[in-house]
Amino acid sequence: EQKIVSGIAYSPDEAKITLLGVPDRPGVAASIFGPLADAAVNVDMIVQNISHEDQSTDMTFTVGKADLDRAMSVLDGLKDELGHDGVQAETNVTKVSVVGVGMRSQPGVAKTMFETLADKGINIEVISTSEIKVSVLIGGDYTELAVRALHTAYGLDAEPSD
Amino acid sequence: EQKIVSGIAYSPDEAKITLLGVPDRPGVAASIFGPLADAAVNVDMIVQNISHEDQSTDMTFTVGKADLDRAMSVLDGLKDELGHDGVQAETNVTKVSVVGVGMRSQPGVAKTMFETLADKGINIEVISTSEIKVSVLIGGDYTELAVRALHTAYGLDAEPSD
Ligand SMILES: C[C@@H](O)[C@H](N)C(=O)O
Ligand SMILES: C[C@@H](O)[C@H](N)C(=O)O
Repeated sequence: EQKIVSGIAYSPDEAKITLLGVPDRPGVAASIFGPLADAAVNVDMIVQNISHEDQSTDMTFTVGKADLDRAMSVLDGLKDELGHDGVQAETNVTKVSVVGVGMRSQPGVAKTMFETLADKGINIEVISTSEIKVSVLIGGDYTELAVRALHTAYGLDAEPSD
Repeated sequence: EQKIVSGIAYSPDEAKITLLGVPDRPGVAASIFGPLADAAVNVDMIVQNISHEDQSTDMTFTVGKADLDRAMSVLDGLKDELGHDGVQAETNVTKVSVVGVGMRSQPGVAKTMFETLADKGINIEVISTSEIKVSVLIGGDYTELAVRALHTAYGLDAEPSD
């Protein structure tokens, strides 16, 4: 039987940073990630959703915890120019990903991931996907619970569970 | 010289759907993508950012235009149970992706993409990334401008431009 999902990846060493209320107009993303790149901050996920009538939206990204201070100091330097409402950072967060292939044609993969987390009462804080990966950010305390439940849900356990 | 970025992918046949103000608590993502999967709607990107004190957030996803009607009718069925503020759909949207490898360790890739789009006055509506792809949603009218500018920015043009 061909497995669509090949594994569960997780990274508890990430920090989630959100710039609240950034203006939604050309040049804003560049003004954030340009300086971060110049400071050699390795950004992992970037997630931005649409804006509403207020023409502002949130910009969330993750960095390794080791890069958090440098990232925050870069963002500090943008305070006046950018016009956002604030920055919030969270270190007790884990990125959990279901890794597979051709997931666009397999909507059941995301369904299973979300249902499994829901079943364990785990809140999904952020979602970002690609054809080969469905990634979420969850509270760090739920890491082990989430990873075990997902292994079971996708039939990835080494042996049958008792 | 080793190319980090191998190509620009774009898909103008996508529709962007946003559920506005979904409650941010366990089970909500499952209650959206479960029924979509059951209706065999092939979902491409899923993007969800954090919630604020109001404990609600937006859920955006894309589908092929051919799946739009079916997706909207599934969401219609969720109206009462889910408690969201509304659904908005947009068909004149293109997903543009910079495809490469090891992009977490190459923050300059996202910087270049965002600066290139900014330089052409193209607004970035949604961002979602993985280690091998930085994807954005832009207005469909900007597709050709964006794709050409990105090819040039990453040195992917077939011949030198005049
Ligand atoms: C919010 C941010 O992505 C903005 N829309 C930009 O184009 O840079
Ligand atoms: C918004 C949605 O992702 C919700 N937090 C859930 O866990 O399902």
